[in-house]
Amino acid sequence: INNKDFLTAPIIDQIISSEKVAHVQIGNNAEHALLVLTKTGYSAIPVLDNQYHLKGLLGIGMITDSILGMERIEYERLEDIKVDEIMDTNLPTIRVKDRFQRAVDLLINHPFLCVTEEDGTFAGIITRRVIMKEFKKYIYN
Amino acid sequence: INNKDFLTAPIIDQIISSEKVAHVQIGNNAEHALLVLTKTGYSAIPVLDNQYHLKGLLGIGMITDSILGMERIEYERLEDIKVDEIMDTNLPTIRVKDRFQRAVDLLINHPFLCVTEEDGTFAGIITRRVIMKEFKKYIYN
Ligand SMILES: Nc1ncnc2c1ncn2[C@@H]1O[C@@H]2COP(=O)(O)O[C@H]3[C@@H](O)[C@H](n4cnc5c(N)ncnc54)O[C@@H]3COP(=O)(O)O[C@H]2[C@H]1O
Ligand SMILES: Nc1ncnc2c1ncn2[C@@H]1O[C@@H]2COP(=O)(O)O[C@H]3[C@@H](O)[C@H](n4cnc5c(N)ncnc54)O[C@@H]3COP(=O)(O)O[C@H]2[C@H]1O
Repeated sequence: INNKDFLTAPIIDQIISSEKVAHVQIGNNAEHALLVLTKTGYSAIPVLDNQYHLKGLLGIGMITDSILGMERIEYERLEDIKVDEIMDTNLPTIRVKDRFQRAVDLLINHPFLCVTEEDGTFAGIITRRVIMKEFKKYIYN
Repeated sequence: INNKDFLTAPIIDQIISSEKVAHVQIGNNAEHALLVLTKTGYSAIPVLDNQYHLKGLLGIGMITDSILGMERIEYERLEDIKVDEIMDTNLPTIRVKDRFQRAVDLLINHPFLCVTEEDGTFAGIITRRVIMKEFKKYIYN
């Protein structure tokens, strides 16, 4: 395949589907989110609502940053902070029927992208690792 | 350039040099490390000794995981835990004079690689972002 074939390939086979993606829900508190992130071992995960719509991105750094006080890290405040208040709502997304080109462009600055259906339903994620594997196969030919 | 040129290119121009790399030192405690990670915004950084030799990798997840007690997250223990006890010492490394091929192979499973001189001195890091930018230039031709 040539460069153009690589860029125009659909992303659909590379999507990690939603049931395999760790996430937290709107309304969860930051302490719960910290437990989920620590136990799954991921540094950032999607935030969904109860309709499985994508609402934002929550990273461990956002949690610790929210309790960095003047004198100490204020751990006791974690149970009073909702993920809604600290998540990143400015996250780039990609559609299920988009092509590698859009994934390549966005994954330069983002470790993973949330994939959504036309109606905003969360469909899964596409990660740098998956694109790099495809790129490696491509470049080794 | 062709595939072979891409893979045999030296990594040297893509290294983020050591003075630009946030790190912690052997002997630092986990609370200090958590502050460095939170303030720099990175999820994992190298651990060096006072001779600027690479000793390991420390991620935020390793810190929170170390204080996950049976009943609660035991934040008070952070100042008593040394980074030496919780860091990852199994990290892959790459030499200053290595080629893109080795970087591509290893960055599939690691967000960044520590670059060392022959004598183990820390020279900098090479990141997925940098390799993906080179790959994008390559594939857009
Ligand atoms: N349990 C595990 N098993 C094997 N390797 C692991 C792993 N956890 C992390 N890694 C490796 O570390 C990289 C960075 O993970 P991080 O959690 O910072 O960053 C992750 C995380 O924020 C998110 N992510 C990946 N898979 C996820 C999942 N199943 N659920 C939720 N978020 C996920 O996408 C980012 C990029 O993932 P990517 O695979 O490119 O890159 C991953 C992968 O190469
Ligand atoms: N201050 C910032 N400005 C702009 N973009 C930012 C940023 N902090 C993070 N990012 C973006 O988020 C990605 C993941 O960052 P993370 O800290 O999890 O994972 C980072 C971090 O663990 C480490 N890293 C990168 N630059 C570093 C530095 N100057 N010092 C120490 N560690 C660094 O290498 C990993 C992969 O970095 P990469 O650049 O491929 O990928 C970065 C970059 O695309």
